[in-house]
Amino acid sequence: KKQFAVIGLGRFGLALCEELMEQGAQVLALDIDEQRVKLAADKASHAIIADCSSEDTVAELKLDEYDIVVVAIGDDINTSILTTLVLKEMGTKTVWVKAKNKFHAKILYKIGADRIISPERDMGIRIARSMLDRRVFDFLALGSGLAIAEVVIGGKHLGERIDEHPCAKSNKLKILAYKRGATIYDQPDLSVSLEIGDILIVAGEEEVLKEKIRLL
Amino acid sequence: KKQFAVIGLGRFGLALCEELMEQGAQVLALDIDEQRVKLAADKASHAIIADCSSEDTVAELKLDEYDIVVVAIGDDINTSILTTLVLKEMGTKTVWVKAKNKFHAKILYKIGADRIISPERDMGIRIARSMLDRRVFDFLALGSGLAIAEVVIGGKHLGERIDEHPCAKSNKLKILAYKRGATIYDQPDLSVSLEIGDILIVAGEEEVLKEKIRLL
Ligand SMILES: Nc1ncnc2c1ncn2[C@@H]1O[C@H](COP(=O)(O)OP(=O)(O)OP(=O)(O)O)[C@@H](O)[C@H]1O
Ligand SMILES: Nc1ncnc2c1ncn2[C@@H]1O[C@H](COP(=O)(O)OP(=O)(O)OP(=O)(O)O)[C@@H](O)[C@H]1O
Repeated sequence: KKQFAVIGLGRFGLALCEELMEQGAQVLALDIDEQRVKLAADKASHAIIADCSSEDTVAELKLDEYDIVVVAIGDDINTSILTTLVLKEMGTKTVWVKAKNKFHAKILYKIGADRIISPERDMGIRIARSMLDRRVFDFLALGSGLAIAEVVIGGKHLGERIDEHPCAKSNKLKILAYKRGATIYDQPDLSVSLEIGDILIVAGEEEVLKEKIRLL
Repeated sequence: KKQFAVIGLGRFGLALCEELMEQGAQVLALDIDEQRVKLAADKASHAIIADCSSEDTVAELKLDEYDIVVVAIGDDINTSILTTLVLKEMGTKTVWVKAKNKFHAKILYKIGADRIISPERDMGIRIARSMLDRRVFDFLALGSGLAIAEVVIGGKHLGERIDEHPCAKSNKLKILAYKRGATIYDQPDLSVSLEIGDILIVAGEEEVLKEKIRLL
């Protein structure tokens, strides 16, 4: 069974722990701040107060044996870099690091970070796309006359059951899932009542899908 | 043509402006800090120094006439709330707001924010999912024996052309797009050389796709 550790329990680090637990995985939550460790106690398998920029700490906690360690120390770039260096120098196989800006990211790559994460930048880009076409979050042609789209629920269909939505009313289309906030509901319960910002993931015949979207 | 405004040019706000411009849209970038406005000058149609928590400013800039205004003021919760309130009270149709935490989000909804954005929390959730299955970022069954998956490029296929990847070698599968960082390349150039972290978006017959993934 894979072992995961998250260093730094800000919003990103904490949400990461929570979701790993939700998916049935084990995660060790670490932070130098006692208060944050307390808040993480029920969102991780174990939550420990530790200064992870120290070699002794990394050795003691055996972090080098973990499958993936995520460094989610946000503001303090120096500590983030030092922690990453220590982890890689001590043989940690995979280290992912949240970068504060492009320079931080460059340095992290140079010292061996396996993946850089930029939540704010990524989100800026995704939000820009949903501003440009309010009814559709995403549209992919699948070839063979099929397509998949993410349809945003605005005011018009608020309160309707999913199976009352126009996209649910064609046997040429299928509602594969819906997203509410950051959670995806696979095998969706079609009696669920829609809320603003919900996203239906619809697939089927491209022409039928395009027409349904056009009429939304 | 739609009018967009972004208040607060931190990483999220700035990335948002950049992407809107990239997609050919117009965007007004606003910040109280001169330095940030300077940095945004080439990433927006217009960049103005302004304290947007003031009614006079909102009236002067006619922000109430914009289609979507995004409040991306991060740390200063009070200013974020005040700015949102002013915009909604003055009749701005759609206001999206970056929330710092759940309490901030609750207050924002109560005062009329149309959408709440939590980049760190959203990203924590998505990253958790890619930690759980390193080869696959996402897998959706489409019904009718078809499926779509997002396949992550690890060390094994680094440097190969897309059309040399196992998923490109079946006439039952199609590479619809690939993602590099936060950019999606539709109608992909299959001679492109793969880098670690690239994501191929593959669709086709579900059983063939599953088998290809299993052998990655
Ligand atoms: N040496 C260290 N060892 C372990 N944790 C640390 C260390 N230094 C800082 N941290 C922790 O990193 C956490 C995250 O940092 P911070 O809150 O600055 O990031 P952030 O970017 O605001 O987070 P987010 O955007 O995810 O909310 C803090 O809880 C802090 O206590
Ligand atoms: N009254 C105001 N009017 C306009 N801009 C403001 C106002 N108050 C603060 N800002 C701006 O909001 C911007 C974003 O805030 P801040 O940098 O605290 O957020 P952040 O959460 O760190 O951003 P990000 O996470 O997106 O990088 C700052 O550039 C700041 O100058």
